[in-house]
Amino acid sequence: RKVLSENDRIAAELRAIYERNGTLCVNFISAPGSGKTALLERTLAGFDAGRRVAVLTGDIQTDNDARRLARYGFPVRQISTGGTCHLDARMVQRGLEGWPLESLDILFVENVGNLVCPTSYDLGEKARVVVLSVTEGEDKPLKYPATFYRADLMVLNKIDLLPYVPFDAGLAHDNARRVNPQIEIVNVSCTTGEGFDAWYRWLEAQRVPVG
Amino acid sequence: RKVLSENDRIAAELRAIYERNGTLCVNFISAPGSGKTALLERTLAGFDAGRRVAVLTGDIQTDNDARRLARYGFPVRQISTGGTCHLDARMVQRGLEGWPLESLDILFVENVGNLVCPTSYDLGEKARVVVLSVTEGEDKPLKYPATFYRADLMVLNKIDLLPYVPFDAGLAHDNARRVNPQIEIVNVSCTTGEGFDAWYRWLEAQRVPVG
Ligand SMILES: Nc1nc2c(ncn2[C@@H]2O[C@H](COP(=O)(O)OP(=O)(O)OP(=O)(O)O)[C@@H](O)[C@H]2O)c(=O)[nH]1
Ligand SMILES: Nc1nc2c(ncn2[C@@H]2O[C@H](COP(=O)(O)OP(=O)(O)OP(=O)(O)O)[C@@H](O)[C@H]2O)c(=O)[nH]1
Ligand SMILES: [Mg+2]
Ligand SMILES: [Mg+2]
Ligand SMILES: [Zn+2]
Ligand SMILES: [Zn+2]
Repeated sequence: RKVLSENDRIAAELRAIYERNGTLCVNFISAPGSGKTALLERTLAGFDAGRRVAVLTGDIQTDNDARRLARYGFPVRQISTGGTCHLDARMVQRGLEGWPLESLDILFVENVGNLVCPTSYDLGEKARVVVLSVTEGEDKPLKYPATFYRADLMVLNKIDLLPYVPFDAGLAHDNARRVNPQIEIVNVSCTTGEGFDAWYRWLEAQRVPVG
Repeated sequence: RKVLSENDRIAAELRAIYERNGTLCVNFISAPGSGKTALLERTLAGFDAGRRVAVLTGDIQTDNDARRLARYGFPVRQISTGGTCHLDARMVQRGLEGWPLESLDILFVENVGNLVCPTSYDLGEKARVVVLSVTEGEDKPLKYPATFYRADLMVLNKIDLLPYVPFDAGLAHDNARRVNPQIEIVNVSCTTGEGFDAWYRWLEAQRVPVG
């Protein structure tokens, strides 16, 4: 528990910095291969060049994701955990060193591919997105409930594959809402772009200060 | 480190019991939704009714997998970790209580869906299988190397979806072998049954006592 409160202390510091600077920080969590990086790639591709956006991406090995994300012209950094199965606030804080946070409107944080551990670590984010792909099965919200319970939005990805997989999207929605009645849901395909209007709308809605 | 040696102590006990009884224990590791349960379902469906096989399946929540697997007539038990992101030897030992291990030819252990942590915990198994699905991306062996390094076989699943996904199977094979030159590979579809001959052959080959 001592370790967790140290995380929460740093997360609170980050949250205060983001709020002071009007930076929207979004934490992306999913199983390996659900399409977090693809979602961010397509999202960055849709932004105007002058948009003040940056990305931190965490993996236990390689900088593959950072390299993919760096192609869109916005600042991107790779956090290499070396073996730790989740990002924590301290890693994010270190990853942000030297970045001009005062001039950042949006900070995307792609977490390590893992449906279990990342959800336990507050990164100071304003919103959490869980990505579930139609190839994974409708019962995942029930089997990994903490991740879906603590998410603000579920992005149901790879809907282009629906004709070819035994996936009941309605059931997946129901399962997500059983675990988290407040969760919002958008259905997208990162390959075809279907559903991206709804995704952009949700994103912009997060930028509006509450109250 | 003290915790890990306790795990290794129990794993060694289990390994000795399996060897004494001639039980082949196989540990199945993958990301959530790659198809571990589907692979085991299809495998059990193909066994003669008299085969002395049993299955332990681990999840953080629900007994969905155990219920699916129980439909084939063989003994199945669910291990509910409650939150722990991997199975360890102690959980397996407890899960086996009351089972007549002397009369077991094969014990399948389905691990918690997670490409990071399960690989660090010896369960006393003879062989480790990592399941990777064609929907996850070819770079997963490089991004989660410990899991692929410590596996004896990679099952590349969902090959029925190859026409619809941007997946280079050859590259996935190369990446797996870069991390683990000794790894064996079979390509299957749990929905169509394609490739299952090779999977069964590998399984039977594990039953032959070494030397
Ligand atoms: N058919 C289809 N494939 C997709 C879609 N989105 C992503 N993919 C593919 O899914 C695979 C994994 O995508 P990634 O973006 O690497 O997934 P990720 O969640 O970032 O993976 P990790 O960071 O390793 O956890 C890649 O082969 C993508 O091309 C989609 O909408 N449809
Ligand atoms: N198209 C296709 N879908 C498959 C195949 N194998 C499994 N699936 C589907 O993939 C989804 C996940 O399968 P599961 O067997 O639950 O995967 P799992 O690895 O056991 O998942 P967890 O235990 O939760 O980690 C389900 O919707 C299956 O129907 C396949 O070969 N082809
Ligand atoms: Mg990624
Ligand atoms: Mg399963
Ligand atoms: Zn973890
Ligand atoms: Zn773990």
